[in-house]
Amino acid sequence: LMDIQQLTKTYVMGDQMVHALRGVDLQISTGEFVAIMGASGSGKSTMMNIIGCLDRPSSGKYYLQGQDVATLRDDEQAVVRNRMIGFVFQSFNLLRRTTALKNVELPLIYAGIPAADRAMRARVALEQVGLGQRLDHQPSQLSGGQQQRVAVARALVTRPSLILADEPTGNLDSQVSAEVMNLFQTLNRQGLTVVLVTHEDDIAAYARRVVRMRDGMVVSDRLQDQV
Amino acid sequence: LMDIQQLTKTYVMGDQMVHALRGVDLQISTGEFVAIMGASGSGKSTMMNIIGCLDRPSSGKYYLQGQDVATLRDDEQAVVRNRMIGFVFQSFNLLRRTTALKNVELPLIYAGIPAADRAMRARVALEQVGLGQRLDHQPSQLSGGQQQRVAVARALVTRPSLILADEPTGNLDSQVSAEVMNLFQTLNRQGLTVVLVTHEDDIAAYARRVVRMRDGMVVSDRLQDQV
Ligand SMILES: Nc1ncnc2c1ncn2[C@@H]1O[C@H](COP(=O)(O)OP(=O)(O)OP(=O)(O)O)[C@@H](O)[C@H]1O
Ligand SMILES: Nc1ncnc2c1ncn2[C@@H]1O[C@H](COP(=O)(O)OP(=O)(O)OP(=O)(O)O)[C@@H](O)[C@H]1O
Ligand SMILES: [Mg+2]
Ligand SMILES: [Mg+2]
Repeated sequence: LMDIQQLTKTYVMGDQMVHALRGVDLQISTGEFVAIMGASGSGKSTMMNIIGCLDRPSSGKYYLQGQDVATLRDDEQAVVRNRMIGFVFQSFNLLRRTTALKNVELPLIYAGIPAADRAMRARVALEQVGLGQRLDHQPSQLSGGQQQRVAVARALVTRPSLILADEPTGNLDSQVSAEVMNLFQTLNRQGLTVVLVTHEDDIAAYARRVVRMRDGMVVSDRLQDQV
Repeated sequence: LMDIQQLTKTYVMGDQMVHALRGVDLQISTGEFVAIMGASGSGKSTMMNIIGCLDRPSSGKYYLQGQDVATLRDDEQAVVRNRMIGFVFQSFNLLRRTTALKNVELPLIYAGIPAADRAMRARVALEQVGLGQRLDHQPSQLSGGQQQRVAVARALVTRPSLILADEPTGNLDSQVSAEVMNLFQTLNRQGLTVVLVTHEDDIAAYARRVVRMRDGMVVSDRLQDQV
């Protein structure tokens, strides 16, 4: 599904260089459930953004479904992204002046889904994460963990083939975290490829494989029994 | 230090009422280290905002250092807040177009601290959370966990007598979380009162007392041995 070779990402700040990614090699197959772990600042979100076609590397190769992503223009990358990828952002990125329901409908609008179907699918997605009673709340009228769950629902509503989730349970208590992780596991068994960043071992335990990053590189990559 | 009696907070949304707090009773003494836990949406941030003089309850009493906070005007509450409370927000609330250093200097500017002292104190605060190499990065140039640590540094730089931290380690790996919690513990032993919201048992273990909330009420309040 995805083949990453010697990916680097360097930010230039005045006379300083920040090496966010220093040569990452990673292959992920369709249907996998992978947890990405590593210290704060080790490059996890940077890598997720490149995988999700939201950013471009400084050097290296990224093949998605056999296609060299670098050869795609920005608008072509956007099509790939909207068609096959669901992204849960570390800082949620919800629209502030829009209800939870409308936030989750947004990707369906881009996909050309008719209004009645959109509203129903968005409602179901929000019910799946326990927010059936919060459909018409705007983000400022939601708790931190509720905003996070709206971001999860939005990522899943298009039924993507790949979900990239950056710390999707960082603001959730253990019971609600388990509900979200069970949802990911159920969808994974139905064919959804799941790549999630987490700093919690309890959450990583739901994955079949754990990739650890440090200082912009992959330092370990191991299979494990799923919990 | 703080005495909360039958605190309620109700939001009116059209013809619906959301009872975020349903009669909270809580007393916290100077020098305590208290963890607040509970499900997503149970009222933790709402209560923290009222404790931190950032919001007013719908009913009930809140005495801070013997003073009935309801009798203070908004500007008087702001003075109390800036003088004695440091707040780590669940969504950080950093200034976007400002460097990490300047973000942490901000409370010192309000406190009338001279420029040279401010810069030095802000730098020390950022070094204490491992961000000595990120002083001139703006929030968009920082990882999620780095932004969170800037928020922690900003809350501590005025040397407040009370720190209110809402999920201060939600985006931090275990090593950096331990560094932040050790910092809180050290300051607590020096007299800082610490009230922190967390959904992780490992983090709550640093506290001397754990208060659990559910559906807008305190349902348990127990002392424990600190780790
Ligand atoms: N402005 C508002 N209008 C309506 N309802 C609100 C508003 N702000 C918060 N709420 C509701 O009040 C409840 C408590 O919110 P609060 O942010 O205190 O929860 P929390 O315990 O901090 O949750 P989390 O762990 O997810 O951060 C939630 O159900 C939320 O939807
Ligand atoms: N626009 C930028 N300019 C300069 N440096 C940046 C920029 N964006 C990120 N960085 C740096 O790149 C490094 C990697 O950032 P990244 O967000 O990928 O970390 P992360 O592993 O997701 O961390 P966290 O667990 O804290 O979210 C960090 O040290 C960060 O300061
Ligand atoms: Mg990150
Ligand atoms: Mg909260």
